[in-house]
Amino acid sequence: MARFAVIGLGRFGSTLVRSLYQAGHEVIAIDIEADLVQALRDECTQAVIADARDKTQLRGLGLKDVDWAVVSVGEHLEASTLACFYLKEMGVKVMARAVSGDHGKILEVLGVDEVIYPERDMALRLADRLSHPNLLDYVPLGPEYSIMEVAVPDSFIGKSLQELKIRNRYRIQIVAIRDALTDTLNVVPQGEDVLKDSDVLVVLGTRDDLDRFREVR
Amino acid sequence: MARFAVIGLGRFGSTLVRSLYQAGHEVIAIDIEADLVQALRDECTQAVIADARDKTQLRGLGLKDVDWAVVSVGEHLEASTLACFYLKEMGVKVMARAVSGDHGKILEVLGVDEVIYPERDMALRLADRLSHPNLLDYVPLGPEYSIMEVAVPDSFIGKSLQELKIRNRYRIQIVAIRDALTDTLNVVPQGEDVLKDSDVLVVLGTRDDLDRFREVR
Ligand SMILES: Nc1ncnc2c1ncn2[C@@H]1O[C@H](COP(=O)(O)OP(=O)(O)OP(=O)(O)O)[C@@H](O)[C@H]1O
Ligand SMILES: Nc1ncnc2c1ncn2[C@@H]1O[C@H](COP(=O)(O)OP(=O)(O)OP(=O)(O)O)[C@@H](O)[C@H]1O
Repeated sequence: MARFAVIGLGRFGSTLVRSLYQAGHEVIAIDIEADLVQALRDECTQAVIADARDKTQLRGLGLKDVDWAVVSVGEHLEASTLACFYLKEMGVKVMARAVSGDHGKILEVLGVDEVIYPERDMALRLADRLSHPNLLDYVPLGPEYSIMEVAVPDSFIGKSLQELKIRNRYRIQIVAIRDALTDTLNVVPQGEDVLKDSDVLVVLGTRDDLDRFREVR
Repeated sequence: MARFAVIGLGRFGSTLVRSLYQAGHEVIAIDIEADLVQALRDECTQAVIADARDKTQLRGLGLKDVDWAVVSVGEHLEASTLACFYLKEMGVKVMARAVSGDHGKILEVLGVDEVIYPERDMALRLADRLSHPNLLDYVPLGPEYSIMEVAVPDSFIGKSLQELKIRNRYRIQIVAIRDALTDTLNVVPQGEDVLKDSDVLVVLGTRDDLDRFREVR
């Protein structure tokens, strides 16, 4: 289980806090507005009122050992820019929401590890779905199924997919094979394809079946 | 190709306009702010300044024959509520962005065909990705690949997946079979599974290969 700090408890931040906490992680929820902090008190590890622009307040929160700090403090560039700057100074891994392309570039220059554009990304997905009416919304199989990358197990090297009978043995499906050396992707691989040690398998299955498959040596 | 109206040209709306237009659809882009409308002039079929709360202005836009009207007019419930109400009166299919759960319920009561929650949905996806560090972000295979539902072709009924050799013949992969009668999903189906006429195939492949597969009778 991991430790997260979420700064900014709007619709995005509060949903993120709840989902991560429900998934069993430690979550510190931070906002300048007392009522938003209060509302999340029972749905996170720790809910704190703080001004992310204030270096002293931010340092007092014990954020040095979080795995990710996620910054989503709205339209005002000042709060996100300062918060990201201080968090990077503290050596924390930072993900921040950008309100525009330029804002995103500023955040990258500050060393933010990942800049996200939720409205833009959702609009792109929606455009794709509207353009393809029978296209399922990318996760048609429900939340219990995932697609994950798994390094090819040693015992599979040099064997073909059909001789390995992976679907029957592990209840997972290899939807693509990525060649880590050339970074090329072989999607919908054929039964005759032989696995090599530089292959990374892109697999589909339930979380449990995927976890079990990752144990294979 | 389809016709869309997008009302509200913030980050979400403007991205949607551009993507749909680039995908070859007709797009009418509408906003109350002249500069936002102007900025999109060359990236849509028609860019119009209008107040979505005004029934007369809305009716003057010739929206009756759009396939979808997408309403994303920000925090103020008044504009989205009125716009959705008038659009449904005009018999248009409406997708609207909700700023809260209650706002979403109001929109549903008004008959909005689909209510969307971009910030919440992106936060859920992000939480999933952060919880599973080697989980690819749902579309690991790149934008040229899709997952789509296709009704089982008549010639496949009564046959097993392995005898149909679908991957070899059509370069697509059946990742799941949905039974339309019971609405249950058989994910990572096995080669011995026999197809019935109530089956819907959930298939992965490139857009071209999927289009070709949909021609199969
Ligand atoms: N300096 C700050 N320190 C801490 N929190 C802040 C600061 N400035 C703004 N916030 C918080 O950030 C949160 C998110 O901001 P806001 O709701 O404006 O925008 P948003 O990111 O668009 O929200 P949403 O996630 O709903 O789309 C608010 O709850 C606000 O109180
Ligand atoms: N009555 C109205 N008629 C037409 N457009 C409107 C009306 N009211 C607001 N808008 C437009 O809706 C757009 C979106 O609103 P706003 O930027 O406040 O919120 P948003 O939906 O959170 O945006 P984003 O997509 O950037 O997250 C704005 O460009 C605004 O001008």
